[in-house]
Amino acid sequence: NVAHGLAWSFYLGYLRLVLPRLEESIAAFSATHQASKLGRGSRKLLILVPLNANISHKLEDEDDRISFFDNLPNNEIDRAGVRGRVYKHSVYRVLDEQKKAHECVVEYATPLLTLYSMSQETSAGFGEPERRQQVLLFYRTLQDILEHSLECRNRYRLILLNDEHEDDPNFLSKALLRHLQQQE
Amino acid sequence: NVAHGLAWSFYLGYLRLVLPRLEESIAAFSATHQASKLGRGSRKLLILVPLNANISHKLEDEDDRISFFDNLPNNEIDRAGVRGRVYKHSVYRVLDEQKKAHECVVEYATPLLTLYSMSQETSAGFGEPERRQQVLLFYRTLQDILEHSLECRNRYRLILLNDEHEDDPNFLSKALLRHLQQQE
Ligand SMILES: Nc1nc(=O)c2ncn([C@@H]3O[C@@H]4COP(=O)(O)O[C@H]5[C@@H](O)[C@H](n6cnc7c(N)ncnc76)O[C@@H]5COP(=O)(O)O[C@@H]3[C@@H]4O)c2[nH]1
Repeated sequence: NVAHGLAWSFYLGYLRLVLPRLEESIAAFSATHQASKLGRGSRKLLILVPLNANISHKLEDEDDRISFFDNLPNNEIDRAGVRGRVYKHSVYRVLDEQKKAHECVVEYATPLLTLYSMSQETSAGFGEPERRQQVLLFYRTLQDILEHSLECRNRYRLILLNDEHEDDPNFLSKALLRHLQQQE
Repeated sequence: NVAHGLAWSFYLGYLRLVLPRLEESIAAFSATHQASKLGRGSRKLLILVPLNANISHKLEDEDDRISFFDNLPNNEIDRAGVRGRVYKHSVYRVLDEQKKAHECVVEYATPLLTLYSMSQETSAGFGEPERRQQVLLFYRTLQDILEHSLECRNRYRLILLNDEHEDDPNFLSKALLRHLQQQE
């Protein structure tokens, strides 16, 4: 089951390395960005899991109430022969209905790009109908792994995005705000 | 089968993005590194696949005839919300039996770290006995994908490392030199 391995890979090769350092990166960022509003509620990595595996490379392409603010400082780690491999996260600004700006550290779950591309490659072994199931399996496996991870506790929010409201051009900003406001 | 998905992920999420740019990165590197000897034979990415999934983060830890030289220039790509995600490779120097230095762009196949760690986690679903099989499946699947990939043709060498000679402290440098000399 592809999704099972990708969820473990995402945890073992990424979240387990970066989440313990997130608080520190945000503190360094706030020190050099006086205008930044990364408050207590937004000191977690928001991880977007769209059910249809439809992933953008820039969040503002999905919703015009979202804009890219800046990147957190780089984290350099020697990994499997690559010296100083860079790990970083992007900070986005999200406007609410009153046009007030909220900041958050957010990204899509990158392994979904693999699921999407595999479903398009005939030789990879699965098609579009299985893809949705694989996304759900990815989400549940990852949720399970993260709930049992001491290093990652309280440092992330997994956000499953149902595509039924995709006709709403502000669907993504509203979903992000709901999660941010739950923490503030 | 975890290895199948990891091989596809390694191709779709990494090799397919970086191998087409490798020639260009090496040219930029040679221009700024007069002492560099990255000749025609070494303009491919050497990808190490150790059968025991035993991966070092620094190649010189494995063999004292190997030393880290420098990194190729960074490649920045917007990926799934992360702006300017950095992709880079490391250049190592390898001494032959006559103490002559050869340079190459080399790294371990990162997904093997996931296979190794999964085999240590009881909840991940497979143990050490299955791991070797999974490494072989990863190698064969990746070989198959890369052979059919137009974007990646001739830009890589997949090197399967059998662990039977690991008692030789210069096992890794000799394996690298064999592959480099085949191309010079
Ligand atoms: N050597 C090497 N250098 C790289 O820059 C690199 N980037 C990816 N990979 C490997 O290719 C495959 C596909 O990558 P993808 O991004 O879809 O999944 C990645 C991605 O979802 C997440 N991740 C890892 N590094 C980062 C990163 N820097 N930023 C965001 N996400 C990351 O965690 C997964 C597993 O990572 P790795 O276990 O390091 O191996 C990956 C993987 O096997 C790399 N391998």
